[in-house]
Amino acid sequence: QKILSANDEMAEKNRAWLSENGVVAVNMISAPGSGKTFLLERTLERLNGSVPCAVITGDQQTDNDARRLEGKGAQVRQIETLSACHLDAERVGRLLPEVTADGAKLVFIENVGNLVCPSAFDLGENFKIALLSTTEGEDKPAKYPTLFSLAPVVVLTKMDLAEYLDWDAAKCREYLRGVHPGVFLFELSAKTGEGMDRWIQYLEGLVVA
Amino acid sequence: QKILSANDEMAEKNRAWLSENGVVAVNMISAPGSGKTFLLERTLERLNGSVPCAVITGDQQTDNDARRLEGKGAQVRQIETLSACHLDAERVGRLLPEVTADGAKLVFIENVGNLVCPSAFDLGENFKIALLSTTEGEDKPAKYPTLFSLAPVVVLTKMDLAEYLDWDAAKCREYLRGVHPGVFLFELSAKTGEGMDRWIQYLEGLVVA
Ligand SMILES: Nc1nc2c(ncn2[C@@H]2O[C@H](COP(=O)(O)OP(=O)(O)OP(=O)(O)O)[C@@H](O)[C@H]2O)c(=O)[nH]1
Ligand SMILES: Nc1nc2c(ncn2[C@@H]2O[C@H](COP(=O)(O)OP(=O)(O)OP(=O)(O)O)[C@@H](O)[C@H]2O)c(=O)[nH]1
Ligand SMILES: [Mg+2]
Ligand SMILES: [Mg+2]
Repeated sequence: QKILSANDEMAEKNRAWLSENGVVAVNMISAPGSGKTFLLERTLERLNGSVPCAVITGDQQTDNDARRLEGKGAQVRQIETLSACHLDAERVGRLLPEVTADGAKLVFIENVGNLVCPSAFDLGENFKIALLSTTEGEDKPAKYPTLFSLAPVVVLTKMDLAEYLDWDAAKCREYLRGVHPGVFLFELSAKTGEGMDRWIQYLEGLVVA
Repeated sequence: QKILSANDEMAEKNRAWLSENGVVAVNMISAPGSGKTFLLERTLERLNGSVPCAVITGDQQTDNDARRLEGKGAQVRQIETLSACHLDAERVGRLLPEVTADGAKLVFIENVGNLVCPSAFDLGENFKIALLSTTEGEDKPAKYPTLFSLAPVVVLTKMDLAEYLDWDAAKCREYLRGVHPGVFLFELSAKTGEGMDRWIQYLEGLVVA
C-alpha cells in the first residue's frame, strides 16, 4: 500500500472536488518565457462567452501574469510561491471553489516557469499540458524527459518565429514522440493566430457535455 | 554559529580548492533554452589558445550539451542529474580536479536549465552568471528575483532576435536594476557576434595574473 505524501493527499481531494463539481482543470507547465500567459490571454479572449473559464497562476513573485489575464471574462487568482519552484496542491485547492464560484467549467492552472519541479507535484488536475517554444531548441523533450513523458498534450508555441530560427519541426516531433509516443501535439502562434482554431476547438471539446 | 548544510560544506571545500589551485569558476544559471550552451560554444572557440578553459555541464538527461562543447580545446564533463533540478556541490567538486588536470584556469559550470532551484545550491563558484534571452520577456528578473538578486553578472542573449520581438531593452534593464542595482550587464548575440568582444575581454580579464 503506497503511502501518499501530504501533497498527494491534497491532490486527491482536489481531483475529487473537480469531478463532483463538473470542472476540468489543466496544469500548464513549461520553461519561463515559453508563452503560457500569452497563450492564455488569447485563449481567454476566444473562449469568453462560449466556455466559462478561470485561471490560477503561480509565480515566485509579482502578480504580473494575473494582471495580464484580467478583464477577459474569467476569474483569475495569483499565487506567489516566494521560494518554491512549483505550485502545490494545498494552495491550489484553496482557490478552486473561489475561482469557480461564478460558474467556470474549465480551469487553467499556469504553473511557475520551470521544466523540472512542477512535474513532481500533482495538483489534482485532469492532466498536464507541456509547452515548448521554438526559441528553446528542439532537444528539450529529451533533456527534460520527466515533464514530457507525463504530459499527454504538448503545445509548441511561437511558431511565427520558426522561420528566423531555422526551426527543425521534424526533429522536434521526433524528440517528443521518442519521450512520449502518442503525445497529442499543437503547433501554434498565439501572436499570429496560426493553429489557434484547432486549439480552441480542442478546449471547447473538453467541457462539452 | 550557522550550521551548514551538507551541500554548503562541500561548496566551501570547492571554494577552497579553486582558490588554492588558482582556478576561477562561474556558475551559469538560466531558463531552459536561453542559450547557455550556444554561448559557451562560441566562447570556447574564441578563448581556445588564449585562456585554458574547462566545462562542467548538468542536465536531467542526455549528454547533448557536452557533445556540443567538445573539440574546442577545453575539457568537458557532463553530469546527468536524473530527477534533480539543479547541480550540487558534491558532484561538481568531484569533477573539478579531473576537468582542470591539463591546466584549465577558467571553469564554466552550465547548470540545469532552471530559473529558480540552482540559486539555492552553492557549488563553491566564484560567482553566478545569470542569462536571460530576449525571447523570454522583459519582466523575468522581477518574477524570478532570487537568481537575479544573487548574480552580479547578467548576460542578455539572442539580441539578434530583438527586432522581431519589439524587445524593450530599457524596460528590461529597469527590471534588472530594480532587483539588483549595480548588476554588470552584457547584451550580446552569440549567433551574430554582436557584443561578443566585450564578453570575451571580460572573461580574459578574470584569469589575467
Ligand atoms: N513572437 C512571439 N512571441 C511570443 C509568443 N507568445 C509569447 N511570446 C512572447 O514571449 C515572452 C514570454 O511570454 P509569456 O507569456 O510571459 O511567457 P510565460 O510562459 O507565461 O512566462 P512565465 O510565466 O514567466 O513562465 C513575451 O515577451 C511574449 O510576448 C508568440 O506566439 N510569438
Ligand atoms: N537567434 C539566436 N538563437 C540562439 C542564440 N543562442 C542560442 N540560440 C538558440 O536557442 C536554442 C537554445 O540554445 P541552447 O544553447 O541549447 O540553450 P541552453 O540555455 O543551453 O539550454 P539548456 O541547457 O537546455 O538549459 C537553440 O536552438 C539555439 O540555436 C542567439 O544568440 N541567437
Ligand atoms: Mg506567465
Ligand atoms: Mg545547454
